[in-house]
Amino acid sequence: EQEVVSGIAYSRDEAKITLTRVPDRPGAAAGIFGPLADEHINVDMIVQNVSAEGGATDLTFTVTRADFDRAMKLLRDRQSEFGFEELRPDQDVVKVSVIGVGMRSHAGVALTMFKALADKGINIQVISTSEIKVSVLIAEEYTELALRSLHTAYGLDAA
Amino acid sequence: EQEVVSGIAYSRDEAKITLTRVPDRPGAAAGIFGPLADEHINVDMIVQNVSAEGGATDLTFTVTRADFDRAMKLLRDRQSEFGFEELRPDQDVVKVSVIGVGMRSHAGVALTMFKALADKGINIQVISTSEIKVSVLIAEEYTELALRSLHTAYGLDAA
Ligand SMILES: C[C@@H](O)[C@H](N)C(=O)O
Ligand SMILES: C[C@@H](O)[C@H](N)C(=O)O
Repeated sequence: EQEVVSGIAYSRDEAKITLTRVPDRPGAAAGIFGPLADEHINVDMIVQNVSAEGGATDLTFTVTRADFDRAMKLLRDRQSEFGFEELRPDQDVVKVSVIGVGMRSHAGVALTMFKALADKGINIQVISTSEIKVSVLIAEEYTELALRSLHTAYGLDAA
Repeated sequence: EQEVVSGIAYSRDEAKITLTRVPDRPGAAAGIFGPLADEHINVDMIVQNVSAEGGATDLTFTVTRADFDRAMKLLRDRQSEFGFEELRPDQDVVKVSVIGVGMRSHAGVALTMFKALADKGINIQVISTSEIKVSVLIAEEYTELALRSLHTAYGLDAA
């Protein structure tokens, strides 16, 4: 699968915010993103997995560091309205993405990425994909190490 | 934000598989995608949120319906090796994506999408984003209703 990866991208301007146990019923996500959009908070990633038993699930999104304080204030002020249990911020993350063209399956590209990170002891906190990308959030201190390992893993090192 | 949405895409060829409580330590994801890649299983979405206490998190991915049975067999056979607690499949989903160009923030586009679905009582099971897309998994029975509501919400209806 290595021939399909065209590059590695990253963004340090990502502050991760997780809302735990958001009620898993229609309208819950809209109820949260309404105010965020009204306040013009710059949201990049949005990740939500299925709910386990209990009808609630965690919702994670990233905002630019410039909008972090405003986002946190909004979320704290409206916690009971939004219905989440805990507010878990983490500003020490970096988003790293592998960009592939024509990936029929993401399995091979994802494997190479996950293995390269694992081999350096880097824990993968969040995973999100699109047609042309596999993106992860990892601890920001690993930025250079991750980029170097990924370039090598995909054969993208300068000749 | 409506002017930046260029279209709505969807895929019914998505079988959702959730592995609950995958150990949240380096190597866990690689350990799962290695065999999936070796078996040439066609993986589309991969979504993982942060772990709550307990050092484990849920990992959800979708495979093509043609690969569902093979994927399930592989996962069942290797459950103890992969370390997850439960295997939760769901073939009755559709992936619906809003495609936007030049979205500075995803908040507005996501809000419109989430609200359109909420207004029709459609529950959002999984959310994943990329630079140009906000994608959700919803129950497959809502496909037409979701597409119609989203086209209207973004002003994409035929004139
Ligand atoms: C959790 C949240 O996404 C909820 N399921 C909703 O549809 O809004
Ligand atoms: C859960 C899984 O992603 C794990 N954190 C890993 O790095 O492999």
